[in-house]
Amino acid sequence: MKQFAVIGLGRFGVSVAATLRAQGHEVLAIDNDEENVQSVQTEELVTQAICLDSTNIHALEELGLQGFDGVILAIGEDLQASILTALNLMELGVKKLIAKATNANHGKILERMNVPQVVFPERDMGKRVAQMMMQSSILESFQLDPRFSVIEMKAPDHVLNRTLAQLNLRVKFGISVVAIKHGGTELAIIPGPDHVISENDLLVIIGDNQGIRHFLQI
Amino acid sequence: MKQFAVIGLGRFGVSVAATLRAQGHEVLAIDNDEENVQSVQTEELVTQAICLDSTNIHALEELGLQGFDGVILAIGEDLQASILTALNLMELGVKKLIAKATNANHGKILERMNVPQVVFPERDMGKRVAQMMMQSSILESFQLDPRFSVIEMKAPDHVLNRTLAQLNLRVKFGISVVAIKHGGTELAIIPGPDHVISENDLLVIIGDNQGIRHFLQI
Ligand SMILES: Nc1ncnc2c1ncn2[C@@H]1O[C@H](COP(=O)(O)OP(=O)(O)OP(=O)(O)O)[C@@H](O)[C@H]1O
Ligand SMILES: Nc1ncnc2c1ncn2[C@@H]1O[C@H](COP(=O)(O)OP(=O)(O)OP(=O)(O)O)[C@@H](O)[C@H]1O
Repeated sequence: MKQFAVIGLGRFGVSVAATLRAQGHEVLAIDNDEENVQSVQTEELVTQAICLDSTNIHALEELGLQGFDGVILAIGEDLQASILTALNLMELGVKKLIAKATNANHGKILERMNVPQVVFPERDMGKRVAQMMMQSSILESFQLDPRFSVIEMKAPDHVLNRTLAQLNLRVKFGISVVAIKHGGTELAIIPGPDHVISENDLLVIIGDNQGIRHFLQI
Repeated sequence: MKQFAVIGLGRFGVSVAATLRAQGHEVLAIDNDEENVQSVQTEELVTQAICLDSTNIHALEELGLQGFDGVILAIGEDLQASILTALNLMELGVKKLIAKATNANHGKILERMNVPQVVFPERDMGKRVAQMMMQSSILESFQLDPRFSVIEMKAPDHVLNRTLAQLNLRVKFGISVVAIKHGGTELAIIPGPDHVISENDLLVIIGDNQGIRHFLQI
């Protein structure tokens, strides 16, 4: 069981806090808006919630954050508050810090301050939803590197009722089926060459982006 | 080349629009705030940008959205505007609709209206960042289903300089290495039993959540 702090109780911050809490960790939630503090307290989403201004280092010092396993800085809109809070957390020397940035410049400033991990929630989700929109058969995807992705998709018609050996996808498209979800619950991981693909199976595929696109377009 | 519309130019909506445009598609951006419309126009992030109130069906009708390949509804804060716009889009009969919801109730309302795909950007990113925080070695993860995940992580010390056959991870932890990134650029997909794991390799692993946690804790 670890101890984390989340600063900034917008929707993203609250979701981080709730997920950490649901996994059994201690979560200290911080916001300077009393209503936000009250609502996480009422919903029992966190272990403890405090109303304070995180740009004020004296207020933060009392919390012993450097003893926590990590801090998530989830202030978005107010650039100045985010930067000043990041400065405070770096000066306190917290063990692990992930900070949200709302745009490229915000991210560059945090990175130049050597904030160890900067995330771009809206930008990343925007990219993922655009992917869902462009490739209607893709349910989920993540970029392994600029050329390769892992995607989850409904088995297309042209592969149904045939074995993986017959389909020879690695040779034809440069893609590999790493898992097949059958009937919603069964998951075959690294299925063998005799595995037959059935209608409505979900395929988890790794491949280069071009090969995946090609496979989708047939 | 397809044609999409994005309604609501918050950070998420703008990211969806920009990603679609970067892939070469036509993007019509819609917002009732003139400043937001101006800024996507100035930055040339979209093909066309229009200032109108999407809760007004007459304004929407003129756009021929039912002929578009899809529409993304990205209004978050204003629940009423999101619901009314969703109603309009369903009545116009757009081909593909993905709508953003900001919380569980917002999502339930859209789902009950039979909006085909509802996404929760802040909630989902909150979960992913919580994962990054809890498992410091995990770089990226996605949930295949409630029990299985695909994760990308730095090779832990206890597996270095040994072959996959020697490590026997499937038997010991119930996990499979589906790809190994070496030196930042080389990617071995479904590596063979003689593949040796080197320091700084990134492993892409599929396994059940318990097995992954166990593997990480050694
Ligand atoms: N100086 C500060 N000290 C503590 N909390 C702050 C400070 N400044 C802003 N906050 C809080 O940060 C929280 C999150 O900020 P914001 O509303 O910008 O989030 P967001 O990133 O726009 O939204 P979301 O997370 O909902 O996408 C707000 O609840 C706000 O009260
Ligand atoms: N009736 C409407 N017609 C058109 N656009 C609207 C309407 N109501 C709200 N919008 C626009 O929707 C956009 C996105 O809404 P909002 O600010 O709620 O996004 P968000 O989800 O909170 O933020 P983000 O996407 O930045 O995380 C705003 O730019 C707003 O002007």
